[in-house]
Amino acid sequence: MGKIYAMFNQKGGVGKTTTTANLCAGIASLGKRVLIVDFDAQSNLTSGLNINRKTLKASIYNVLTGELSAEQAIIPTSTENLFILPSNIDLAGAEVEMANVPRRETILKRALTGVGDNYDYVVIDCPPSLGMLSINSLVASDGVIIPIQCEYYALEGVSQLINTVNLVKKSLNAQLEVKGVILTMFDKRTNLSTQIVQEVRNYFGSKVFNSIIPRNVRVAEAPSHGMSIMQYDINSKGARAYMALAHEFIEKC
Amino acid sequence: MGKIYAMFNQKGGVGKTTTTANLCAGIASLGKRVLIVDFDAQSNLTSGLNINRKTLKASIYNVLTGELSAEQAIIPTSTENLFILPSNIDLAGAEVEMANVPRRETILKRALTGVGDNYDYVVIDCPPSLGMLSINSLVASDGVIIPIQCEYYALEGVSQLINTVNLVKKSLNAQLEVKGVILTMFDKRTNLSTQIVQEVRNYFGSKVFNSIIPRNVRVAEAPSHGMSIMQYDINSKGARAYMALAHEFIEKC
Ligand SMILES: Nc1ncnc2c1ncn2[C@@H]1O[C@H](COP(=O)(O)OP(=O)(O)OP(=O)(O)O)[C@@H](O)[C@H]1O
Ligand SMILES: Nc1ncnc2c1ncn2[C@@H]1O[C@H](COP(=O)(O)OP(=O)(O)OP(=O)(O)O)[C@@H](O)[C@H]1O
Ligand SMILES: [Mg+2]
Ligand SMILES: [Mg+2]
Repeated sequence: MGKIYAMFNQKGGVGKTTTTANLCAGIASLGKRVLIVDFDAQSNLTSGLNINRKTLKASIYNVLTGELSAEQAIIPTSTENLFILPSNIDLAGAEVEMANVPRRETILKRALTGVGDNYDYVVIDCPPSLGMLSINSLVASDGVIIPIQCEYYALEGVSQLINTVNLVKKSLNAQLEVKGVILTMFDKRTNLSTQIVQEVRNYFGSKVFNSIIPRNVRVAEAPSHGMSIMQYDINSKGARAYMALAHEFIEKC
Repeated sequence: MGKIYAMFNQKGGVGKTTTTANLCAGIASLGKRVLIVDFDAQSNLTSGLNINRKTLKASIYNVLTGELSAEQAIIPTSTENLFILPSNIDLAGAEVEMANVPRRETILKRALTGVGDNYDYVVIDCPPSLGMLSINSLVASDGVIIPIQCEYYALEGVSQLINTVNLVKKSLNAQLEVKGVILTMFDKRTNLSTQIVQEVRNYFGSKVFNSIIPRNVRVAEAPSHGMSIMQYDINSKGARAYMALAHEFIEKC
């Protein structure tokens, strides 16, 4: 029974999508079967892996409405062992539509029932908000993985993030825990990055993965070619860091 | 009567808050009276200018509920001529609370009625979403300023952004227009940045401001000291770029 993890941080642009795509492509290349769920209406995860959002026959939205099962919407990616439940703009309406539905917090959890049986890991890419989509992800998950950009504003939002996780744990999902924290876009030339790493390690202790993801332009280029960083440039600093993280992740999660 | 502008882009981490703080501090230093409105529950704009969110007597949330007028919540910043309507975590609940209120799209517009008379410019820092808070900002504004990070995912979301602006223009705010596009975090060492600049200029033409904001670590450091980039390091590449943008903005807007 594969565990379900939410890649979550309400701060924008911290590397949620980039880490979901590259960490999971890395884990898949090590022989694990992985499902990634694009739960953001921006659908960056879907387009960054070369899937055309406009020609999709089915997306996560059709699964939320109950029109289709998760299996019917899941498609393979160009990376072996890596599958995706894609999203498109239809998801933008879901947040408002969910507001008046009974048991609205558990819509995704119910939609993903049993899906974990077919995969070693399921990872949900969350939007940058504390709205109903993010709450749904936290309720559907066994644990939270928190990407934190090595910059000031990203650190500021951590206490709000932890409050949200604890609220969901108390009232909606008792098993929810912070599974791990990933440091992203580390720039060794700046003091700011080093200070942030120190503060994050003080706050989260051993939950912080040892593998730190450096800022690396090849990582930012890869999605414009519809590839993971491993496919785009396996020798880049970014690919090596994500592969090290993939090994560490399999050990710990 | 000062114009009201929404600093808007649903993509996360593109420089909305950083540009609101530094552009407006720049304009204020040129003698214009400027009000910035922190309309994001993350309240990065408020904390980045050294205002303690936890000890605030009043915030934008109290203005939305009608408890206080905007004037009662506005406070000065450490930059002369620059004033802020601050936010704190209370705003996180507003999005859900607004869902069931009549005329929910015009709550902010009504709360800001007449505020423009006391300032040359009012700029609203928006959250990274297409939810009710962002819709309210677009309805309350005369124009939209779109910061675009010089990276692939930021470009991907532009058509969704324009669709949203056009929807609001058609049904809720006929005068809304794209006032300008600001290119942020430009890195001259990478082809990616140069390609993105080209594509944005092709798409938006003369609406793109000539002054491009470079990626500059001093810009990322300034908020950790509670300062604008001008206060923190007036000689930095970032401060010079934002001052050039401030001059251009006053000419065009
Ligand atoms: N290690 C890295 N090195 C360089 N650029 C990176 C790295 N990780 C992410 N980026 C770039 O930073 C930007 C933000 O990353 P990404 O879109 O993955 O963040 P996000 O948290 O998913 O954003 P959102 O909050 O909008 O969902 C993207 O343009 C991405 O290409
Ligand atoms: N010109 C720049 N050079 C270097 N770093 C920058 C620059 N502009 C912004 N940053 C940094 O990039 C990160 C994202 O910027 P910012 O938080 O302003 O974006 P945002 O669009 O407001 O994010 P959100 O979507 O979460 O509201 C911050 O850590 C900020 O300090
Ligand atoms: Mg994302
Ligand atoms: Mg912001």
